[in-house]
Amino acid sequence: MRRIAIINQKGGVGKTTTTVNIGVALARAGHRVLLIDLDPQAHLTLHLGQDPGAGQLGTYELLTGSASFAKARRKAGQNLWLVGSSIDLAGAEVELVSVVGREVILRDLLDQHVGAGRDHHRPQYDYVLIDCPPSLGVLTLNGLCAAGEVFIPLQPHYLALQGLGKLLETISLVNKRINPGLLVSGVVLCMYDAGTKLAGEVVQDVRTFFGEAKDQDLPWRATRIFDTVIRRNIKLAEAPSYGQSIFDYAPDSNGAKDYARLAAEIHAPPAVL
Amino acid sequence: MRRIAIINQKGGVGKTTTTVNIGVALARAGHRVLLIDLDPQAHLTLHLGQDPGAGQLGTYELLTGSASFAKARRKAGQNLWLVGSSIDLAGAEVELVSVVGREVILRDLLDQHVGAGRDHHRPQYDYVLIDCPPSLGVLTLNGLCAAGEVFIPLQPHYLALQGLGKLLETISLVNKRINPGLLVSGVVLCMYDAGTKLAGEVVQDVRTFFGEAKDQDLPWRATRIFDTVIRRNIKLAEAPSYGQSIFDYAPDSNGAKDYARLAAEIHAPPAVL
Ligand SMILES: Nc1ncnc2c1ncn2[C@@H]1O[C@H](COP(=O)(O)OP(=O)(O)OP(=O)(O)O)[C@@H](O)[C@H]1O
Ligand SMILES: Nc1ncnc2c1ncn2[C@@H]1O[C@H](COP(=O)(O)OP(=O)(O)OP(=O)(O)O)[C@@H](O)[C@H]1O
Ligand SMILES: [Mg+2]
Ligand SMILES: [Mg+2]
Repeated sequence: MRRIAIINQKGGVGKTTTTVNIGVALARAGHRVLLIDLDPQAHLTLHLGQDPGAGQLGTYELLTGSASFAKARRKAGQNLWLVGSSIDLAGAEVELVSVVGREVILRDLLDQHVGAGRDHHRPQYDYVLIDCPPSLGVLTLNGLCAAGEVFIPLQPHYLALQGLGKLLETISLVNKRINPGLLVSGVVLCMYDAGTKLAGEVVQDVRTFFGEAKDQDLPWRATRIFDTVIRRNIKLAEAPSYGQSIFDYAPDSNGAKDYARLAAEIHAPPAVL
Repeated sequence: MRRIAIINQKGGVGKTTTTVNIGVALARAGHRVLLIDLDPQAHLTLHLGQDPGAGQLGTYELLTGSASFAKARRKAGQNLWLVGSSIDLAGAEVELVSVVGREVILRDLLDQHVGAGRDHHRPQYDYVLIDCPPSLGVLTLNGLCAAGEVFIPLQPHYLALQGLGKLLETISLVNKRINPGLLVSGVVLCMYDAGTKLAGEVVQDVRTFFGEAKDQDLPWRATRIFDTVIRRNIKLAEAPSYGQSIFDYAPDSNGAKDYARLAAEIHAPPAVL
């Protein structure tokens, strides 16, 4: 079972679009996928056509101890489950400020939930994907502590690497102090303006940056910059307004092709490629 | 003298690109423009080819009382001044948490600075533009309290209006409690994907939303949705990597045309159009 947190504290770089569409792509390929919406904006929840809040239990109730995963998750499609978010989650940062172990609440509940499913011949889920808000606060920390891997979506624009330093520093601290297995396993290039020199140059800088980490004892020494880039495609921006993944909304679009190819690349172990 | 805060707590919607390019457009049209970078990411500062930090005084020193405007500003071009940012500003949120009047520090220093220039026959500046970070914390509050007007850049995507509620609520509170003259004078549609139905639909929703406020006693009862939209144009994303405005980097591009037209629309009073 792979537990992947999708993280970048920079806003609007494709975290939610990536979580939804690789989640649905993997589910359509027959894998059992749990999606967790850790953002009070609840865009992941809305993107799947689900109601944030509205009497539903979700990540807020999980983090504040009033629900288990079994209670908080809902079916979102074939092979697909969701723990949704709500605006209440905005209060979590403040509510949890002096709670002991406030960064590992999600991890412990998830361990209980998947541990509970362990007597079957296969794990409860093949993939757990955690969509994080554009910040490095307690919500994202819960994502980092509950995950085994991090994917970083990047928009290949000038300054894409600027915020990376702070993010990697945070990941380093979590790896050192709380979650020793945590690795940055992938970088996803999103909103890629094909054919522009800017995109090409930034990708080159990103490859160089991660290439230099190869022989160092760092959680990003083996990060894959996925070969599949997600091209800018208006269909990807339209799909959420219909509460659909790209595969339901526009299955023949470049957006669908790119995310399907990315999901396949994610599922294949690096050595196979 | 118009003091305009450029605000949207959503990340990556065009705040900095708009501040730089309308600032430079107005300066090129002969107006005296002061730009203030209130974002610890210092993108405005970098976009103008200036060094964030690096021994320069800037907004951090202003807000923590160790510099005046006269000391902290630097010339950034013809008719153009800048108070730059630095990573130190990230600490301001914490450092100012219990400082009395922490939201009006910028306002008071700006009043002193422009007041000091008042014995000339024309004001120190024609425009003061304040670029705010993607949050509604003490930095953005300083922008809101120092300004007379707010421009809201919006990317016309699904959920563009979602964050607006929280932003307008904050503006309302500032207007009620601290800055009674504060108005939302404009909405700038940025990163507009021309020819797509999504952009058209969202703009329609935005117009409807602000139209409904017309007869109410609200700080956004007279908000102009600028007719000029800023189309998506890769040149606008490339310019900052050269430390240039769009007018120096690609003067014949759509990006330059759109921002020049927007600056003209901003400068013309609504009744004239
Ligand atoms: N490849 C793409 N082409 C066109 N539009 C896209 C693409 N990817 C995402 N978008 C759109 O861009 C906007 C930002 O994307 P998204 O919400 O996935 O980013 P995010 O990193 O999750 O943002 P936030 O920081 O607010 O959580 C959304 O309106 C989305 O629909
Ligand atoms: N019209 C446009 N066409 C293409 N790219 C654009 C356009 N406007 C802005 N960009 C690019 O999109 C990215 C986000 O823009 P910008 O930095 O201005 O947004 P912002 O709201 O200031 O972001 P933040 O919330 O991080 O401060 C930048 O890389 C910028 O160069
Ligand atoms: Mg998101
Ligand atoms: Mg900015």
